Amino acid sequence: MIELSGISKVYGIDRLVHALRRIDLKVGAGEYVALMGPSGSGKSTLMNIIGCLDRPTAGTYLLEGGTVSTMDDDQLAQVRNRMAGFVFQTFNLLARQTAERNVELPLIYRGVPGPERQRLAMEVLERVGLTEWAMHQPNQLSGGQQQRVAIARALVGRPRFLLADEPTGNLDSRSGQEVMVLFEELNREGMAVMLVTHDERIAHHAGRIIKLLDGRVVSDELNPAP
Amino acid sequence: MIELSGISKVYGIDRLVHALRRIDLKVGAGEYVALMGPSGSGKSTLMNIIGCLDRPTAGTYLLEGGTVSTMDDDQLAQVRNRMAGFVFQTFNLLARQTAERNVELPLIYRGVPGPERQRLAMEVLERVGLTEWAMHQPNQLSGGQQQRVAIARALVGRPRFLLADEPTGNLDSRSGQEVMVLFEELNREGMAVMLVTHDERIAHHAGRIIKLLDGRVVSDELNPAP
Ligand SMILES: Nc1ncnc2c1ncn2[C@@H]1O[C@H](COP(=O)(O)OP(=O)(O)OP(=O)(O)O)[C@@H](O)[C@H]1O
Ligand SMILES: Nc1ncnc2c1ncn2[C@@H]1O[C@H](COP(=O)(O)OP(=O)(O)OP(=O)(O)O)[C@@H](O)[C@H]1O
Ligand SMILES: [Mg+2]
Ligand SMILES: [Mg+2]
Repeated sequence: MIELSGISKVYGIDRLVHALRRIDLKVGAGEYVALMGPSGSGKSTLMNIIGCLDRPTAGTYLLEGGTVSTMDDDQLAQVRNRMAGFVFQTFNLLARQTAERNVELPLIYRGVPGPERQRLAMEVLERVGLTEWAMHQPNQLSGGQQQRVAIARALVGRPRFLLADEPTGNLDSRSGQEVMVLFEELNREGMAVMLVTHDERIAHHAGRIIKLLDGRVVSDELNPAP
Repeated sequence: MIELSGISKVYGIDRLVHALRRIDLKVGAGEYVALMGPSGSGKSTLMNIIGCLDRPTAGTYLLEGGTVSTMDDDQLAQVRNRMAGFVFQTFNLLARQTAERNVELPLIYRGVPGPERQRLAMEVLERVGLTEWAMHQPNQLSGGQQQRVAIARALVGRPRFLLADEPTGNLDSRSGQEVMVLFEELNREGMAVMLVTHDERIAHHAGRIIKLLDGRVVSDELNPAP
């Protein structure tokens, strides 16, 4: 499904920041992978590149056999919208739109008609326990509720691949557990999941745990007891 | 130091949301308190009221003997800037400003001259391990680095009271521990600390643990082994 080889990302002009250093990584369809590492080690940068939200400085990226690094912006957006659902570390919800409209957004890009969009959005908001809050705007929701809206938006288009950056960082342990149960159900139905977490207990739900340090993969182990 | 009695907060016009329901709470100078509770239980709402960032719908709030509920907006801002440092759940950094300028902000409000502001800002950025990143803007920092900038900004004015809403939510366990050590040092020097967390391990640093559920205080216990 995805194959990265020699992927690097360097920021800056005079002072260079090597966020990723020659990363080689393969993730198969339907896999469940956790990504861990200290603050600033390159986790979000790697997720942004895998999710086609950012381009690497060097290296090649094959997604479903196609070479991502040679696609133009439009092709990249097409692939991203069809393949991946993204939960950002800082939510990135549209401030003036209701929770329900925020969740509809990926379906608007795909041209899904209004009534069906609304039905699908309400269905996934129900799964994250937010039916009652569907008509609230982000500033009328708590931090944890906003995070669950961001999760619902990532799932509404039934992506082949979920990329979630600290999806439970703002959730209490019960809401966190409910989200992990939902991810496991979707993973069993065939969706690949890649999540960033600082929490060992969350990482242990995954089948494989990859650790980054200073932009390099320092360990990549199967988890015997997910 | 702070004394809340019968504090309620209700949002909305047609559909009413009771975020806080008649809360009575006293916190003394130099105390270290953790606030826990499920997502949506009213933690951030309570912190915003204690930090004079929002007004209650009902009830009285005494801060250092003065009645907060009768102060006008200017008096409220004066008290807030002098007394409290605030770490928001969603950081609220100024996007186009460097980390160092973001940290200087509370000192600009107090009229501290430029060179001294810069010295104090760099000093506190050093304490959170971000000296190298001082000239980066928020979108050139990782999630955990942004959170540490927000913590540095809250501390730069040496407030009598630190209000921190999930201060380690985006930090790996090592950076999180470093932040907790810093809070403990400042608490020993006399600063009152109130922090919201979902993590039992973080809450156990505090001397007292308060639990909210549906806008009510359901438990308020001393922690025997901080
Ligand atoms: N402006 C608003 N209008 C309507 N409801 C609001 C508004 N702001 C907050 N709420 C509601 O008030 C309740 C309490 O929110 P609060 O942000 O205090 O929760 P919290 O305990 O901090 O949760 P979390 O752990 O998810 O951050 C929530 O149900 C939220 O939806
Ligand atoms: N636009 C940018 N310009 C310069 N440096 C950047 C930029 N974006 C990110 N960085 C740097 O790249 C490094 C990797 O950042 P990244 O966001 O991937 O870290 P992370 O592992 O997700 O950390 P966290 O756990 O704190 O979220 C960091 O040191 C960060 O400061
Ligand atoms: Mg990150
Ligand atoms: Mg909150």
